[in-house]
Amino acid sequence: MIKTEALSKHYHIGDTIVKALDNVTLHIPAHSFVSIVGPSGSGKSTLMNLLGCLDTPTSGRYLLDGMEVSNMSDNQLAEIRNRKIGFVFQGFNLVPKLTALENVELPLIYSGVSKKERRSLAAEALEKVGLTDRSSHLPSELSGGQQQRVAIARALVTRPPIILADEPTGNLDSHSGRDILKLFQKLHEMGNTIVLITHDEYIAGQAQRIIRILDGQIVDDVEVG
Amino acid sequence: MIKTEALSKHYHIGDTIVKALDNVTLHIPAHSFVSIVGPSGSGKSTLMNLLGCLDTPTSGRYLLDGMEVSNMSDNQLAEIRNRKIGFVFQGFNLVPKLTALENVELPLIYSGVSKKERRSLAAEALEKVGLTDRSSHLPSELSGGQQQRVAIARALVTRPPIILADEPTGNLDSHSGRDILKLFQKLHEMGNTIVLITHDEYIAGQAQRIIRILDGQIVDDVEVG
Ligand SMILES: Nc1ncnc2c1ncn2[C@@H]1O[C@H](COP(=O)(O)OP(=O)(O)OP(=O)(O)O)[C@@H](O)[C@H]1O
Ligand SMILES: Nc1ncnc2c1ncn2[C@@H]1O[C@H](COP(=O)(O)OP(=O)(O)OP(=O)(O)O)[C@@H](O)[C@H]1O
Ligand SMILES: [Mg+2]
Ligand SMILES: [Mg+2]
Repeated sequence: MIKTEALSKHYHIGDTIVKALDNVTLHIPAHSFVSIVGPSGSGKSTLMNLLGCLDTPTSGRYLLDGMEVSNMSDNQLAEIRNRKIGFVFQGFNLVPKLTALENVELPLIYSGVSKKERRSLAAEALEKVGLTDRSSHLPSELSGGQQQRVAIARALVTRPPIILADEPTGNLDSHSGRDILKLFQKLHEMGNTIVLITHDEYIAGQAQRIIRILDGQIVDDVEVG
Repeated sequence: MIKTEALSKHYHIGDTIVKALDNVTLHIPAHSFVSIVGPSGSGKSTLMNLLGCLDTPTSGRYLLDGMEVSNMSDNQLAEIRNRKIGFVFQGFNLVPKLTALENVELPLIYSGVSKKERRSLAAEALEKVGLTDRSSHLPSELSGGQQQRVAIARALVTRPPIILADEPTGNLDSHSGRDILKLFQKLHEMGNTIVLITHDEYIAGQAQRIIRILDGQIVDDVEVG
């Protein structure tokens, strides 16, 4: 399902080259539950952005369901992101002018679902993250952890086959964090592929497999679950 | 140093009233190291914003160093924020167009320090959070945890007597998180007052005192250190 070959991402700042990702070769089969761990600045979000087709590599290949992503048009990439991938961003990326409910509805707009059905699915997703009574709040009227949970609900509302979650519990108390983990585990049991970046050792250990990144490279890859 | 009496903050959303903070009476003496814990949405950031003079209460009083904050003019409030309080925001609030170094310099601009001295103090603060080689990066060119560390460096650069830190390690691996904790502990030994909101049980336990918040109210307040 997810296959990278010597994937690299370099940035140029002045005369320096920052090797955010350096020759990463990785295979994540469908229906896996994988944690990605590593120090701050080690390349985890960079990897996720490439896997989520939100960014293009400097070199190397990325094959998603057997198709070479670098060969795709912008339209094809947008369609893949909408149909195949749910993304929880480290910085949430909620739309400031939309309420929590409207933010969660957004991915459904592309899927041709009726407005009534959209509202109902979005309400259900918000309920799963414990935010029913915050549906009409704007992001600025929500706590940090509530914004994070809206971002999670939005990533899950279309039940996409692949869920990429970048530090989904960083702003949550451990109780709320474990509720979110149970959500991901349930989706995994129902067949979704989950790739979860986390700094939380407990949450990382609940996956089937832990991939460790350091200075843009994979340094460890172990089956645990 | 910090004294609140029946401090409340209510929001109106449609017909509902959200009691973000509800009758909080609190005394934090100078030179304390206090953790504030509680579930997502319980009122921690709301309390911090009031203590940091970034917001005004719906009712109740806040006395900072014996002075009633609600009686102050905007100019007086701005001066207090610049001279007395260093703030690490849950959402970082870095200036997008400024480099890491320039962001950290910002609080020094008000303090009448020369440009050369500003650069040197800001560089020193960035070094303390391990980001010397990211000084010229813009926030968008930094990882989530690196942005968080720039926000921490900025809060500390003027050595303000009171440091309010809202989830300063939420995006950091445990190693980086403990480096940040040591930073705060060192400042505390040097006489600063530290108020730290955290979801991390280990970090919370390293303070002298843990205040627990639930549904906008203080439900527990224990000396631990
Ligand atoms: N502008 C606003 N309008 C309405 N409700 C608000 C507003 N700002 C915050 N709230 C509500 O007030 C409550 C407390 O928010 P606060 O940000 O203080 O929580 P918190 O304890 O910091 O949570 P977290 O751990 O998730 O950061 C939340 O339930 C939130 O939805
Ligand atoms: N646009 C950019 N230009 C230059 N360097 C960048 C850019 N974006 C990211 N970097 C650098 O690439 C490295 C990897 O960043 P990335 O965001 O992937 O780290 P991360 O593992 O997600 O870290 P964190 O745990 O702090 O979120 C970092 O050192 C960062 O400074
Ligand atoms: Mg990251
Ligand atoms: Mg908060």
